[in-house]
Amino acid sequence: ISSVPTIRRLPSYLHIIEAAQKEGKDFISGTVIAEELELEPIQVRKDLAITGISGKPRIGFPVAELLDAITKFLDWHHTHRAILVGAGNLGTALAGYAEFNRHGMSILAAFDSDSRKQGTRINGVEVFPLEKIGEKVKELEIELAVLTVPSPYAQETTEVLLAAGIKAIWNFTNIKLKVPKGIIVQKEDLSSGYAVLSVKIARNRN
Amino acid sequence: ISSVPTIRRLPSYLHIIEAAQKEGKDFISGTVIAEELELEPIQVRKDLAITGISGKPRIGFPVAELLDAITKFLDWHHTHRAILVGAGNLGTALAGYAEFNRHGMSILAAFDSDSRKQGTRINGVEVFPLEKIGEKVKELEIELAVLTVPSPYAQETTEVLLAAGIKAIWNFTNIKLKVPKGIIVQKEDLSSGYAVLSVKIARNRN
Ligand SMILES: NC(=O)c1ccc[n+]([C@@H]2O[C@H](COP(=O)([O-])OP(=O)(O)OC[C@H]3O[C@@H](n4cnc5c(N)ncnc54)[C@H](O)[C@@H]3O)[C@@H](O)[C@H]2O)c1
Ligand SMILES: NC(=O)c1ccc[n+]([C@@H]2O[C@H](COP(=O)([O-])OP(=O)(O)OC[C@H]3O[C@@H](n4cnc5c(N)ncnc54)[C@H](O)[C@@H]3O)[C@@H](O)[C@H]2O)c1
Repeated sequence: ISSVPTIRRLPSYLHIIEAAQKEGKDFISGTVIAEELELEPIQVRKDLAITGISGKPRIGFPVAELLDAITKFLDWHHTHRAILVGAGNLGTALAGYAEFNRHGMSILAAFDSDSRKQGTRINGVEVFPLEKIGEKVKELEIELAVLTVPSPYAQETTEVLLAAGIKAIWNFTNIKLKVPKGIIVQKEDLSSGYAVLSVKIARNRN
Repeated sequence: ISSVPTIRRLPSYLHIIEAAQKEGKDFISGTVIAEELELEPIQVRKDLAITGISGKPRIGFPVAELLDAITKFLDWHHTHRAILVGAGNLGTALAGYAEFNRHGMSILAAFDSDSRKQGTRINGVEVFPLEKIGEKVKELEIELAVLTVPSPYAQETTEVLLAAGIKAIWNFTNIKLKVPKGIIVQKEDLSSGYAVLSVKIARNRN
């Protein structure tokens, strides 16, 4: 997979270029993007090169073409149909995060073992009992599951998801999931962001 | 700031080395860490070099020393005293995330404009009205604020935090915050993780 750090930066470039498009700009320079995000201009140019679009000296990158190329590179022109398992605080916040919808991730159903949550909606997404996962994954042609259950239930919930035919899991629990070859697991841990913040605070102190 | 991608990987190294320590191991090899995280061994060795601890060929890195060096590098041997503003779904999930406590981030108070939330607790953290921010930041010697309000309120809430003497803001909103020089702002956007996941899904499809 090409550089993960580059891919992680692309959504913030997208924000800035979309804003430039709304202002009616036809071109945008790598330096303008770099200043907005406090990055080095060389870093931005290297990152944007990955999309195949090149900028012209003194004019910059064509806005519409660049937006299209980044969106295609991220596969965000396809809708990724998702379910969410664990309709708690984190799950509810993710179901309500408008950016995901804008970038093509559609959370179409949620699941929770707590009978009090079943039949309710979290930010508009209906919550079903776990027994319905197999049926809903087929009916809604789901490819991705967002896992926000408490860590002790991570592996057993994953077995249910695999049996239902899920091919990719976005894992917010602390458990390293055991999955067969070919299944995509992406771990997400906000401790990574906190690590960067802590180092910045320490540098500032000294 | 040294390489952000390296710093982001350190918490997951910490997990693995802590597990090795619990199993009574005195040394751990970069290759074992790399296999567990599906990274290149050379990447892990380059990252660990940042902590000043070097491994010995065929023996590996000394577990206790490495843990200490990574923790010190991340400034996680200091407690970072924090408040949280916006006691909604995301704020509540962050207040309840045990990893933060383990890594020295202590959320000591929360604030919310909704009077129904004031006086309640979110995962054990008391929720106060916004008017109390100044008083609590002084009383509790707070250095960091976690911002999880709806985006339209991001800048005005930031003004209140700056007036209270906050020096660092972990920003979960979509707004680029205008702050004076010297104030640390760290933006967090889960769209970055979703970007990496989308690219993995697209590569798998082709
Ligand atoms: N990766 C991160 O950065 C990060 C940040 C915050 C929280 N978390 C993790 O996310 C998870 C959820 O956190 P939260 O704050 O939303 O907790 P929560 O308690 O609010 O939500 C958990 C939900 O899962 C449900 N549940 C329990 N067992 C289940 C099962 N077997 N199958 C389906 N649903 C089940 C519960 O009924 C509850 O609704 C936890 O594992 C937490 O550690 C991760
Ligand atoms: N960065 C990310 O990856 C990410 C992911 C999910 C949500 N979010 C963002 O986090 C924020 C919170 O999301 P949520 O799901 O918890 O929403 P939520 O509606 O559950 O919580 C928002 C809370 O803020 C409170 N609030 C409103 N105005 C306020 C003000 N002026 N001062 C103090 N508190 C105020 C509300 O009363 C509510 O309790 C939103 O901006 C959302 O876009 C970011």
